[in-house]
Amino acid sequence: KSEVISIAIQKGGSGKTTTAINLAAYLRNQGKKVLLVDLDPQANLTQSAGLQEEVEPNIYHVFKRLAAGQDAPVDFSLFRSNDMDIIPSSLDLAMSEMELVSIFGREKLLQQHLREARKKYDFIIIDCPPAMGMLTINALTASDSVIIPLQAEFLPLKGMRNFMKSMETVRKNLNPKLKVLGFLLTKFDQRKIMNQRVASQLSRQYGDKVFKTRIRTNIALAQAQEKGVDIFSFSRRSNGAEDYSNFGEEVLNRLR
Amino acid sequence: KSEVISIAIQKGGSGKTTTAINLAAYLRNQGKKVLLVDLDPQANLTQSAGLQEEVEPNIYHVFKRLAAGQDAPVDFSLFRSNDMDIIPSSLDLAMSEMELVSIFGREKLLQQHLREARKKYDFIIIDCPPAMGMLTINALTASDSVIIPLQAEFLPLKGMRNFMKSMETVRKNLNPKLKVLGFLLTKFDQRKIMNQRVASQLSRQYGDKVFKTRIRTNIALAQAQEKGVDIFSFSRRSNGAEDYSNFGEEVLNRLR
Ligand SMILES: Nc1ncnc2c1ncn2[C@@H]1O[C@H](COP(=O)(O)OP(=O)(O)OP(=O)(O)O)[C@@H](O)[C@H]1O
Ligand SMILES: Nc1ncnc2c1ncn2[C@@H]1O[C@H](COP(=O)(O)OP(=O)(O)OP(=O)(O)O)[C@@H](O)[C@H]1O
Ligand SMILES: [Mg+2]
Ligand SMILES: [Mg+2]
Repeated sequence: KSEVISIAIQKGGSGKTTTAINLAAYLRNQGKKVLLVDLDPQANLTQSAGLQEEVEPNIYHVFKRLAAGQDAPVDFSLFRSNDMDIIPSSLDLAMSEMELVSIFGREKLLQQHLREARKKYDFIIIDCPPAMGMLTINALTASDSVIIPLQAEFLPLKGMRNFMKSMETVRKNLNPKLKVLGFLLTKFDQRKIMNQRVASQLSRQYGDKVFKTRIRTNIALAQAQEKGVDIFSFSRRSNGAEDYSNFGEEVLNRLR
Repeated sequence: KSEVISIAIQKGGSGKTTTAINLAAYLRNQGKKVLLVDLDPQANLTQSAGLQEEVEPNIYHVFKRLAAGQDAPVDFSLFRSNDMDIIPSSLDLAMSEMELVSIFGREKLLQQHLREARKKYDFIIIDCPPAMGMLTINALTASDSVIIPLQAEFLPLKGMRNFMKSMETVRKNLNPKLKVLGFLLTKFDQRKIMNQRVASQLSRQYGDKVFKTRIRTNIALAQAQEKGVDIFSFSRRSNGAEDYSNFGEEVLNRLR
C-alpha cells in the first residue's frame, strides 16, 4: 500500500521543493521505493534533482493526453535521478491551469495518472506550486496526506489559515480521506524571537500536528540544489541532513 | 504623468510584497502620491498595510464588474492605510484565474481600471502573486515598468530566466512599452558565498540593470509587516529602512 503525500502551501518560498527532494531521499535511504512528482511550472524540483527544466515528455504532456481522453501510463514521462524516479515539470505546465478549466473531471487527472503508480511505489511525493489553483487541487485530490512547510513568520502564518480553509473544501468535495500529516517549520533560527513566538503560536493552535523537528537555516540545502543532488548525497554531516533525517523519521512514525 | 510599476517574479518568497510596501512608503515620504494594488490572492500586501484580508469590495470585485462589462471607477475598492491609497485583495481573487479565461480582453482589465488612476497618482505599485498566470499578465499589461526582486540563490536565478522569457511574450503581444526597471537582490548576506557568487553572475549578465542597493536580511522588515506598517514608520534607523531608502532613491534616478 503506497502513501501519496503532497507538499503544499500557497505562501512562496516556504521550503516546499527543498522538503520534497530531501524527504524523498531520506525515504530512499531507508530502502523505500519513491516517486517524485513536480507539479510546479517553475520546475524547481526537476532542477533540484539535476534534470534540465525543459525535459520532455513531462507532467504537462501527461495532463494533455489525459484531458484528450488518451492513455498515459506511469512510465510515459518517467525519468531517473539521484536513485529516484521523477515525473518532471516544465514552464508549459503554466498553460494547464487555463487548458484544464473546461475539461470534465479536471480535478482528478493526477489521481487517475497515479492509480497505477500506487502499486509500484511505497511513497509518492508531490511538490506543489505556490498557489491554490488547479494544479494544487489536482495534487490534493490525488493525495492521502499533506505536509505543510512554513517559515515561522507573520505572513506565512496568516497564509496558512487560508490554505487550511481551501484544503477543507477539497476534502469535502473531492477527497474525503485527505489528512494533514503535519506542519513543518523551515529556515528556523532559534535566536529570532519572531521564530520562537510563531512556533509557540502554531503549537498552541495545532498541538501534535506540528512536527517536533524544525529545519534550521542551512546554506548547504541551497548548495545541494545547485549541484542537483539531495542533502544526504551532498553533505551527510550538515545541519540540513540531520534535520531532514529527523524529520523523515517523524514522518515514518506518523504513518505506522 | 504617472509611472505604473509591477513588482513581479514567479519564484515564491522573493520579497515582492516587502518591496512593494516599502518602495511605496519611500515615495510617499518624498511627497509623491502613491497607489498600491494587491494582485495576489494571498492578500499579503493588504495584510502588510494593516488591513483585514477579507475587506470588501476589493480587486476581485473590480475584475468581476469589468468582466461583466460594468463600470468600476478607481474609488470603487479604494482604502487608505499608512497614508497611502490601496486597492486590497482577498482569497476570492484565486477564482479570477478561472473566471477570466473566456472573457474577451481578459488581459487588459487592470489596464482599463487604472486608466483613470494614472491621472491622480504619481506612482502606482502592483504586488504580483508567485505565478505567471492571468493575474501577473494583467499587471504586466497595465505597467510601464517591472522591478524583479530575487534572492541571490540557485533556484531564484534559474527561475528568473524563465520569467524574462514570459515577460518578452507580454511585451510582444500585449504591452510594447513594458521595460525592466531593474533586478533587486533581497535577503542579501554579504558573508554567504552563494549570495556573492550569484550577485556577480547577475551583474555580468544584466550589467546596470541590477540595482546597486542590496536589501540585507533584516528581521525588522518582517516585524513591520506584523504591525501592518511600513519599515520607515516601524524603525527608521533599521538596515531595512536604510536599504529601502537607498533603493527608492535609485528608482527615482532611473525614472528621471
Ligand atoms: N532550511 C533552509 N535553509 C536555507 N535555505 C533554505 C532552506 N530551505 C529552503 N532554502 C532555500 O530557500 C529558497 C526557497 O526554498 P524552496 O524553493 O524550497 O521553497 P518553495 O516553497 O518550494 O518555493 P516556491 O514557493 O517558489 O515553490 C531556496 O533558494 C532554497 O534553497
Ligand atoms: N530583507 C529581508 N530580510 C528579512 N526578511 C525578509 C526580507 N524581505 C522579506 N522578508 C520576509 O521574507 C518572507 C517573504 O517575503 P515576501 O512575502 O515579501 O516575498 P514575496 O515574494 O512577496 O512572497 P510570495 O511569493 O509568497 O508573494 C516574509 O515573511 C518577509 O517578511
Ligand atoms: Mg517550490
Ligand atoms: Mg507576496
